[in-house]
Amino acid sequence: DDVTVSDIMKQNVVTVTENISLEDAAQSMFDNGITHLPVVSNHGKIRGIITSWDISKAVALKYTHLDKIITKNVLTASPDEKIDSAARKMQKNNISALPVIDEDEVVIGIIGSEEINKMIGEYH
Amino acid sequence: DDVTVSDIMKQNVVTVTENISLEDAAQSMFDNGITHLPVVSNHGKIRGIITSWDISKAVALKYTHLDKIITKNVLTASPDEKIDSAARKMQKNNISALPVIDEDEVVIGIIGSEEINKMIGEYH
Ligand SMILES: C[S@@+](CC[C@H](N)C(=O)[O-])C[C@H]1O[C@@H](n2cnc3c(N)ncnc32)[C@H](O)[C@@H]1O
Ligand SMILES: C[S@@+](CC[C@H](N)C(=O)[O-])C[C@H]1O[C@@H](n2cnc3c(N)ncnc32)[C@H](O)[C@@H]1O
Repeated sequence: DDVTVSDIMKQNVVTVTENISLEDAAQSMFDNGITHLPVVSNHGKIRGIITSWDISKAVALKYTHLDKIITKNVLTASPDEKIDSAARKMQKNNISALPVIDEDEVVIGIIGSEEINKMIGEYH
Repeated sequence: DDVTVSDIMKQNVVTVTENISLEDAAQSMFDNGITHLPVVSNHGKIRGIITSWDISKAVALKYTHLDKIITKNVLTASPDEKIDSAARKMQKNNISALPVIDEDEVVIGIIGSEEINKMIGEYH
């Protein structure tokens, strides 16, 4: 199976910048029906990630600031990475999406359960 | 690929009952590192589902009661269902996990991105 990340990644990625509020991050996930929001700099470079799990954590621990929940040490995928490598990375770290970045660390896509399900549904 | 849902589903499923509070649902997701909580009756029968996306929706819309966010019309998988059928069901409905139920509608497992990623990582 020589499918690469760029073959199946989602290209129009909803991203946010670091100064977003917790409520606005939650609103963006609701408006877009998504669970992962890559956090980027003004030039589109990866800076972190916020997920619906992080919002749920904020509710559980009564946090009100995004700084408390943003994950800065983001695992990413490269466009030419094989799909089994990306899947193993997600499984090993108990995460369900990887922002795809180019050589300049600019976010060019995202790969998660939706893309993997589409691949399984079509090829198997 | 004749892999069935029961071949790869997670069997020890964290579930909650219908009278749980929004905060307790969020706490359970945080404690267990999970994003999907099947809601079951006292006899373990499927009644609905709550996800971290629903918690995020509650933050965005300032809801405080679980009744406002629980999804009652749950899509499920059967243990002998082929994996491509389960994947298509998730992809078509933009969801990332299916509770697995037996003939009595009792939750016996769950299949989501973690299980699919494990399968891709191993077989491809
Ligand atoms: C460990 S997972 C557990 C919940 C669930 N299994 C899931 O897939 O979301 C939740 C945490 O992973 C982090 N996370 C999600 N995607 C990530 C990625 N690509 N790189 C680093 N951390 C990530 C989130 O910010 C969150 O704090
Ligand atoms: C439509 S998805 C959109 C967010 C994201 N794509 C995801 O996979 O969670 C979010 C909604 O789907 C619902 N949901 C999740 N799993 C479900 C299932 N197996 N059956 C029915 N609804 C489900 C959740 O309760 C939530 O309201």
